[in-house]
Amino acid sequence: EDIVVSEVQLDEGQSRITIRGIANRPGVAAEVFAAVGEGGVMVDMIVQNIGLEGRTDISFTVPRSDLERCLLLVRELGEHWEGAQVSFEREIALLSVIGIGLRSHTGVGERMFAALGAADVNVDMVNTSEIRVSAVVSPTTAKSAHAALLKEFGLTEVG
Amino acid sequence: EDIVVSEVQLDEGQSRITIRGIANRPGVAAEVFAAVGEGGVMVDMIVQNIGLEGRTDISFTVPRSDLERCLLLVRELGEHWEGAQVSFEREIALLSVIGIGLRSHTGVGERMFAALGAADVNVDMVNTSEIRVSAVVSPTTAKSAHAALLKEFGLTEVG
Ligand SMILES: C[C@@H](O)[C@H](N)C(=O)O
Ligand SMILES: C[C@@H](O)[C@H](N)C(=O)O
Repeated sequence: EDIVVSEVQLDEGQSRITIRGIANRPGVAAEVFAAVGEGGVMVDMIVQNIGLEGRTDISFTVPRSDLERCLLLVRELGEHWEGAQVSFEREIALLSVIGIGLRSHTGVGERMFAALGAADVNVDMVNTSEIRVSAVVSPTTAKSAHAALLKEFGLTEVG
Repeated sequence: EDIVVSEVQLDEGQSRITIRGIANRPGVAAEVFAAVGEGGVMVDMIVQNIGLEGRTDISFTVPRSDLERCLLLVRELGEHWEGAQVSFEREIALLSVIGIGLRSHTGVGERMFAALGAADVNVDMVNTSEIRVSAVVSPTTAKSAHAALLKEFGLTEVG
């Protein structure tokens, strides 16, 4: 695969909200984002993996300044839902390896996770797109994780 | 938000592999994708949500023709891991709403999930990027889901 990794971005300005044990049936995600939308909150990443026994977890990231308001909206919603639990992380670090020609994420993912693993950085969440592989890591490991990835992909820190 | 949704793509050519209960510690994702990479498998979407009690689930999609080989590689790896379970879905439908100006996914997500919910389509997985919100749905609902989204965003089917 002819892949060129052009940058590694570190975003330390977001927070994560997770609703664990949300009912895995039609219309539920719609309710979550209708509530969040009404609050005018800007959602960046939305991640939902496959569920189990009628339930699943849905996570999304918002700018830190929107966290409190978003939690109010989501908790209000969560009160109607038996078994659902709202959790959040005020500070997350979102690392993105950006490349062109990412028709397959195997190569970049393999190297990114290997570099993070070797730096003893745990990967908390993973998300992908046409041009990037993103990992959420703890803010305490963010700087060393960023450095490890820049080194792995032969890039120097910008700005 | 000034968002223009330009297309809704339906990809019915992929399969999903999930490793449930994978150890949530550094280096594990690296092992998974090293094994997959060695098999020359092209991975498209990788989704991992936040874990619980030292474990999490990681899912990824591959072209259907790569499924068998990928399962062999992943199961071989999974044998060393206590408590981890490999599951898969041979046929998934991946719907992506693509837009420009998606600085926030709230608006598009809200409408996409509302349209799917109204069409009684369950959202099995969610993934986002700068230009798209993607949802995995069952192949049996794929066509009606695609139609519902094209209608929601005022688009006609292409090709
Ligand atoms: C969990 C949520 O995504 C649900 N499956 C829905 O379709 O709305
Ligand atoms: C589950 C997997 O992502 C693990 N947390 C790792 O860092 O490799």
